[in-house]
Amino acid sequence: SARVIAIANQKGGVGKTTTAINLSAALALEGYRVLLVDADPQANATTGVGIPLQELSLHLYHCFISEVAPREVVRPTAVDGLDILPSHTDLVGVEVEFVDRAERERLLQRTLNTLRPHYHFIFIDCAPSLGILTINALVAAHSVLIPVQCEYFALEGLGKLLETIRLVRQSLNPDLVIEGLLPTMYDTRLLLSRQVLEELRYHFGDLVFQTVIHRNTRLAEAPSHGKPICLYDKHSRGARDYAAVAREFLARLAQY
Amino acid sequence: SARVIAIANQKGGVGKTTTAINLSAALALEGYRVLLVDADPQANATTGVGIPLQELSLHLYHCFISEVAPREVVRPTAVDGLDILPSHTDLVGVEVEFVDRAERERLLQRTLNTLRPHYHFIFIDCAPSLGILTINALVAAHSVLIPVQCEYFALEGLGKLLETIRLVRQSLNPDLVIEGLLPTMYDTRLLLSRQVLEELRYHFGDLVFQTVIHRNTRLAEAPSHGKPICLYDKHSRGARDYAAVAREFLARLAQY
Ligand SMILES: Nc1ncnc2c1ncn2[C@@H]1O[C@H](COP(=O)(O)OP(=O)(O)OP(=O)(O)O)[C@@H](O)[C@H]1O
Ligand SMILES: Nc1ncnc2c1ncn2[C@@H]1O[C@H](COP(=O)(O)OP(=O)(O)OP(=O)(O)O)[C@@H](O)[C@H]1O
Ligand SMILES: [Mg+2]
Ligand SMILES: [Mg+2]
Repeated sequence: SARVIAIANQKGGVGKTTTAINLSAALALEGYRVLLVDADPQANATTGVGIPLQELSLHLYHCFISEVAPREVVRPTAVDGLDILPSHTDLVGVEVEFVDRAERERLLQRTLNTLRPHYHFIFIDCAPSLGILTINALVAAHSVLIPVQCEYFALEGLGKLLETIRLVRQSLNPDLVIEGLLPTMYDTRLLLSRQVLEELRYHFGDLVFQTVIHRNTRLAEAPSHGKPICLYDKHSRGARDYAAVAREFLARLAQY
Repeated sequence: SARVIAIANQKGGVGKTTTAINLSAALALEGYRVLLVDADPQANATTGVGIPLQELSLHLYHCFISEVAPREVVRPTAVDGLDILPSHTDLVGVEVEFVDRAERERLLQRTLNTLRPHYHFIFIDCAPSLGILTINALVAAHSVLIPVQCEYFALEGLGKLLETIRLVRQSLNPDLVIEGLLPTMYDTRLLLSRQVLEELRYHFGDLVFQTVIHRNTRLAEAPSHGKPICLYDKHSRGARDYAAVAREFLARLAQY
């Protein structure tokens, strides 16, 4: 039954979606069956793997209001072994709509329970917020992978995120652990990048992945072609970095 | 009485805070009295102008629960003529806490009404979401300035943002206009940057600022020193770009 990993950081634009798409795809290439869940109303992971929003009649919101079995909503992608549970801008209404509903933090957990037997890994792309959708992801997950852009504001928000993870562990999901902190958009030419990475390793030690994702424009180009980097440009720095993250992710799992 | 401008885009990491801090500071340097309102629980604008969160006893949340007069919460910054109404991570509770409260969309408007007589301009830095705090900013504002990172995902979210602005204009704030779309993190060497800028100008014409903010690492370094770019490195590309935005912003105002 699948291990569920939330990819979360309330700081915006740090590489959550880019990591969700490309780590999932890299593991699928290694032969694992992977589900990518888009839990962000922006639906960037959905369009980033080539699914046009206008064509989408079924998505995560329909699972939450129990109108459809989750298996009906899941779709294949261009990568063999990688499926997606798509999002839609309609999801933005969940925050207010479910505020009075009992167990509103477990909507996603219930949705994924019926899907877990069919996959090795399930990755959840989160929105840049600590609202109800991200809480749902933290409740449904075994672990949290935290992309950290190698810039100042990204460091600042980590305290709040780690506190939220601790609170979720105390009250809603006692098994939740941190999968790791993944440095992203690292630019070897910039002192700022090196300083932030040093600070991360100093404060968080082995929680920080050895692999660093370098800034690479091919990663920013790939979504406009609706493809993960491994299909868009498999020889790029970005593709190599995410393949290395996939290998390190598997090696770290083996240590538990 | 001040013109109020919301700086909003639900896409994360597109340069909202960087624009809020540096455009405010550039206008203060020109001799205008400017208030920067931090309406994001991440409080990046607050720390970016050098105010440590641990030292903060009064902030925007206290204005919302009417415990304190807004004038008591406003603080000066290192730039003459620029004040800040600080945020705090406690603000994240507003989303759920005020859900049943009547007129919950007008909390910020009421707070700013007592401050408007003291300034020429009030800029509101928004969180990467279309939740209640951003709605409050759109209700309190005369116009919305939309930073758009010159990358693919940033283009995608514009439709949803423009729709939200239209809905707010219809039901809550009939005078709300778009101040303009400001291209950010433009990298002259990248085809992607040029393509996105072309697309922006094609779809939105004169709504797009002529001035473009180039990618410039000095802009990313400045917040870790708690200074706007005009104090951190006034000769940098970033400082020149935001001075040019300030001039264009004033020239566009004169056209109304
Ligand atoms: N390593 C990288 N090198 C270059 N560009 C990158 C890299 N990683 C991500 N990007 C680009 O940076 C922007 C932000 O990344 P992304 O959208 O994945 O972040 P996010 O954390 O998911 O954002 P949000 O908070 O809005 O959900 C996107 O345009 C993306 O294509
Ligand atoms: N023109 C630029 N050149 C280089 N770096 C920039 C530029 N503008 C912003 N940055 C950096 O990019 C990151 C994202 O910018 P910023 O935090 O201002 O975006 P935001 O839209 O406010 O993010 P959020 O959605 O989290 O509120 C920050 O680390 C910032 O320092
Ligand atoms: Mg994302
Ligand atoms: Mg910001």
